[in-house]
This record gives sequence, structure tokens and C-alpha cells, in this order.
Amino acid sequence: MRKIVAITNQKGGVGKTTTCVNLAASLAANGNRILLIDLDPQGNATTGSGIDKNQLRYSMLDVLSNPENIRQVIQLKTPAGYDLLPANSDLTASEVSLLESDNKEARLKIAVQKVLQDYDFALIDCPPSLNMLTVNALACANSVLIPMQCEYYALEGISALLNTIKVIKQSINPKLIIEGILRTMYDPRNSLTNDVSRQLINHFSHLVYRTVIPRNIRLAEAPSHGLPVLLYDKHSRGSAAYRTLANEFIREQNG
Amino acid sequence: MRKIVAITNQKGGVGKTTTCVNLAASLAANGNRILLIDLDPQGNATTGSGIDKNQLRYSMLDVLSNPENIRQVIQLKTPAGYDLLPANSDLTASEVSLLESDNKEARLKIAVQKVLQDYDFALIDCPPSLNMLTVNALACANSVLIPMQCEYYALEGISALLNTIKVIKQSINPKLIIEGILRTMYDPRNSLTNDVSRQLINHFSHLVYRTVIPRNIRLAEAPSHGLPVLLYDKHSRGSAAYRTLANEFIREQNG
Ligand SMILES: Nc1ncnc2c1ncn2[C@@H]1O[C@H](COP(=O)(O)OP(=O)(O)OP(=O)(O)O)[C@@H](O)[C@H]1O
Ligand SMILES: Nc1ncnc2c1ncn2[C@@H]1O[C@H](COP(=O)(O)OP(=O)(O)OP(=O)(O)O)[C@@H](O)[C@H]1O
Ligand SMILES: [Mg+2]
Ligand SMILES: [Mg+2]
Repeated sequence: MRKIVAITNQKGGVGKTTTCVNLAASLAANGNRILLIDLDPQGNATTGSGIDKNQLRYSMLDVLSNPENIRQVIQLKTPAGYDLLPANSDLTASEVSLLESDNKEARLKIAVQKVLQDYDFALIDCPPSLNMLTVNALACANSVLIPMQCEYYALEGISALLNTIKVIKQSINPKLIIEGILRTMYDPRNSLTNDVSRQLINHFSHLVYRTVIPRNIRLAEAPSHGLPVLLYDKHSRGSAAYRTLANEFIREQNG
Repeated sequence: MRKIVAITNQKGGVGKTTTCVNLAASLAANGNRILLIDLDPQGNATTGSGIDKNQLRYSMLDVLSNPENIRQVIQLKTPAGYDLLPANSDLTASEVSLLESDNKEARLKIAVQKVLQDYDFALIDCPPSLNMLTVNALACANSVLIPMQCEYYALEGISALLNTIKVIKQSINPKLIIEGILRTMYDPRNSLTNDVSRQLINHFSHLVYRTVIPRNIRLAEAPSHGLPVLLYDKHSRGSAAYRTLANEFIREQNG
């Protein structure tokens, strides 16, 4: 395994799931062995990968309750072109039970260690909160990719997220780094987007990906077909943007 | 107090805070006495009402730790024209401590009872999850207003939310009803929006507000000025839509 990347931002609706599914598919299309880990009880990454979250025999909850189960739970070769650790609303129960178990922050890490050698990258889709599920993701990951809508509330939340990452780095995961900040749903015609984008680059400069994901309706349509945009409409601007991101992501690894 | 309304949807970024702030401001402009309760550790409703969440002497955490504190914490007459129970990231700590206290679901309800007679309506802005904070809101509220972006992942999440409401109704709050489902960020030019909107009306018919909130950049700009859109740009389509919603909301109360 080259790297485990947590895709996280406690601000809701900034494009975490859309980034996770489409970056995973683009990396897989380039020949990388990819595991997508759905850690959100909403199960959007599971549905977006073409798997019915209501028909799961096993899911992420089973992995957190007993890390030995991980191989039984992984859905191999989804329609999207990568392997998937699926989630559904059963996972909501784990937020309470995780708090009472031992090793509560490291359950995911212990599980993922067991399959490390099978993959090049693992991408973790996180829920929109700084709860025990997100802490598990940050304890397990090598780096954090932060999708960021260029709007005021999203910008306001980034300092709380960076604080949490710092706390995790000082306590349970000293090697955790920031992979990058990704501007999503970008609409260059509106001044708010440009203002916020400029502030991001001023504050975080080299951490901000050059690749920008435009607002593109094909990205919002693809999940209802259970496909990444690469397979739903490969000529769309959304698909091109995520392929460009995948290339920039790989270049950074070889940096 | 005529009614306490929880504004909730565990799907992130669907317009919960934007609806809470702008409906509160529109109801206040019509002469109603309004309390806005910010129950999200992101503190967006606090910032969107013109209050600096990092300068708070007291906040929602103090209310949940000791319901007696509520009058000390309320910010009277904010620039937005209503009273506010502010929140900030301290509230994240409460998710763990709430689980260990007695009456854990009813802490907010006990506190709000103390100020009921001072207001006509209270609106509660919820975080994007079905955690103990949201459970507190559903235990405290008389009804639930569900902002809903007309996109696939948001539609997918609505059954989990309705299930949670049903469970709360059967256990801790038998009188809880659905106030309505509000279509937000509505863009009639795109077929996905129209498809999802049609499905909403087919499934939920009379529960869906006639008022639709259009995608309007002035709604996204207003929070950076700490103002509801009614005070930031009262001639905008966003402002008109929330005033129309306030009128429809009041008509419903009068049955
Ligand atoms: N670049 C884009 N252009 C258009 N629509 C997009 C884009 N990215 C995401 N969307 C749509 O916006 C909505 C929010 O995106 P998404 O669900 O991926 O965000 P999220 O951060 O995972 O949300 P949550 O906080 O609920 O987990 C979805 O309906 C998605 O289809
Ligand atoms: N009708 C609209 N038109 C344009 N932008 C909007 C509209 N409603 C909300 N927004 C913007 O979309 C983003 C998401 O809205 P908002 O933060 O209110 O959603 P939320 O459901 O409260 O999110 P969270 O799940 O993080 O609490 C914000 O940047 C907001 O300014
Ligand atoms: Mg998501
Ligand atoms: Mg909000």
C-alpha cells in the first residue's frame, strides 16, 4: 500500500463523497489497485459505487465491531472499477458503541492493516462531523484530502478541521499530513467563489491543488445511475476534472 | 410560545442554516418574537446572525451542561432582528458528555421550557448527523422542517431521517409532527432538480411547501456580512422566497 487518504471536512455538502468516488475511479482507470472505504452512515459512497446499501449482508459496522471480518465485508470489483468497504445506517449505532470499546480510535486502522498489501491506495469517505468515525479515519490515514466549496461557511470551518488534524497528529497519528485542499463546485462567474479562492491560496498556498472541480450537473446525475462520472459521461467537464486531479495526485506522490 | 421547530436533515449542505437564519429573520420582520437556537458545533447560524462565535462568554454548551443557565446565554436582539442561543466548537465536547449524563435526550427541552413564554417561535439549527444533539432537538421540538436539495444523495437520505423521527415520536416525543419539506437551491433549468422534485411531490404531496427557494448567490454572500438576506439585499430572489415561506408557514399555523 502506498497511501491511505482520508477525505474529510465537517462542513456538509462540500463534495467529499463525489471526490472520493470519482478520484477512486480515475486512479483505478490508471491501473492502480484501489479500496474505497465508506465511513459515513449515509452510505452515499456505497450507492454512488453501484452497490445497494440496503441489501448488504455485511457492512462497515461489522468491521468496526470485529476487525478480523474485513475480508468478508469488502465488495470486490464494483461496477465503478475499484473494491469497496460498504456502509449503511447500521453504522450510526457504532458511534455509541465505539465510545465504550477499547482501542476506540484505532478500530479502523487495525482492520485496514490486514489488507494493506492488496492495494496501492485506500480512500476513506468521512461523515460531515468531527465524531469518533472521523477520528478513526484520521488515526488510520497517512494523509488528509480536504474538499472545499468556495463559500463563506465552508471557509469558516477550515480552522476547526485543521485544529482537529493537529490534535490527532500530536496524539495518535504523528505521521498524518495534509495531502491537499481541493476547490469543488467552482463557478468562476461568481465573485464570492473568486474571493474565497483567493483567500485559500493566500493562507494555504502550495497545499491547494491546481486542479479545480467545476460545478457540473453530470457529477450530480451520475450517483442515480450508481456510476462514477468517468463511466456515466466520460466527455463531461466533471469527468475531465477528476482525471486531471488523479494525475496531479499521482505526480505529488512521485514528487 | 406557539411552536418550537427543528430544522434538520442529516444530509450535509442542503440549506439548514440558510433556512433557519432567513426564516427566523422573515418571521421577526412580521412582528413575531423569535428565538434561534444554534445546535451545530460549526456555529454557522451564530456567525450568520452577526455574532462572533469565538468571542462568546457563554454558549450552547453551558446550556446543555446546566439548563438553568439559559437566560445568561441568550444573545438578545442580534443584528438579524431575533434573539439567539449561540454555539461554537465547544459543543463538540458535549456529544460525549451528553451520552454519560442523565436525561441525556431532554437537556435542551428542559432548558427551553424556562423561556417558552418569551417567544412566539423557536427555530433549532441542527448539525448534519443523527447524533445526540439532533436527538435533543427532536425531543424538544413540536415539529420538524426538512430542507431538501433536489439531488439524488439528498433524496436517498430522507427515509433514514423519517425513520428517526418515527422512533423519537414513539419513544420520547409523541406529539412530534412534520412541519414541512422545503425544496432549496432549486434550479428549474436542470432536469435532475425537476425529476427529484416530482418524486418528492409524488411521495410526500401535501408535506412539500409550495414555496421553493431558488439558487441565488445573494443567499451565499449574506453570511460573510453576518446578516440574513432580508437585511443584506431585500430585493433579491432569495429574500423574496424566504418572505414567501414565512407567510406560508404562518398560514399553516392558522390552519
Ligand atoms: N462539482 C459538482 N458539480 C455539481 N454538483 C456536485 C458537484 N460535486 C458534488 N455535487 C453534488 O452536490 C451534492 C453534495 O455533494 P456530496 O454529497 O458529494 O458532498 P459531501 O461533502 O459528501 O456531503 P455530506 O456532507 O452530506 O457527506 C450532491 O448532490 C452532489 O451530487
Ligand atoms: N438557495 C441558495 N442559493 C445559493 N446558495 C445557497 C442557498 N442556500 C444555501 N446556500 C449556500 O450553500 C451552502 C450550504 O448551505 P448551508 O450551510 O445553509 O447548508 P446546511 O445544511 O446548513 O449545511 P451543514 O450540513 O454543513 O450544516 C452555504 O455556503 C450557503 O451559503
Ligand atoms: Mg458525503
Ligand atoms: Mg448548517
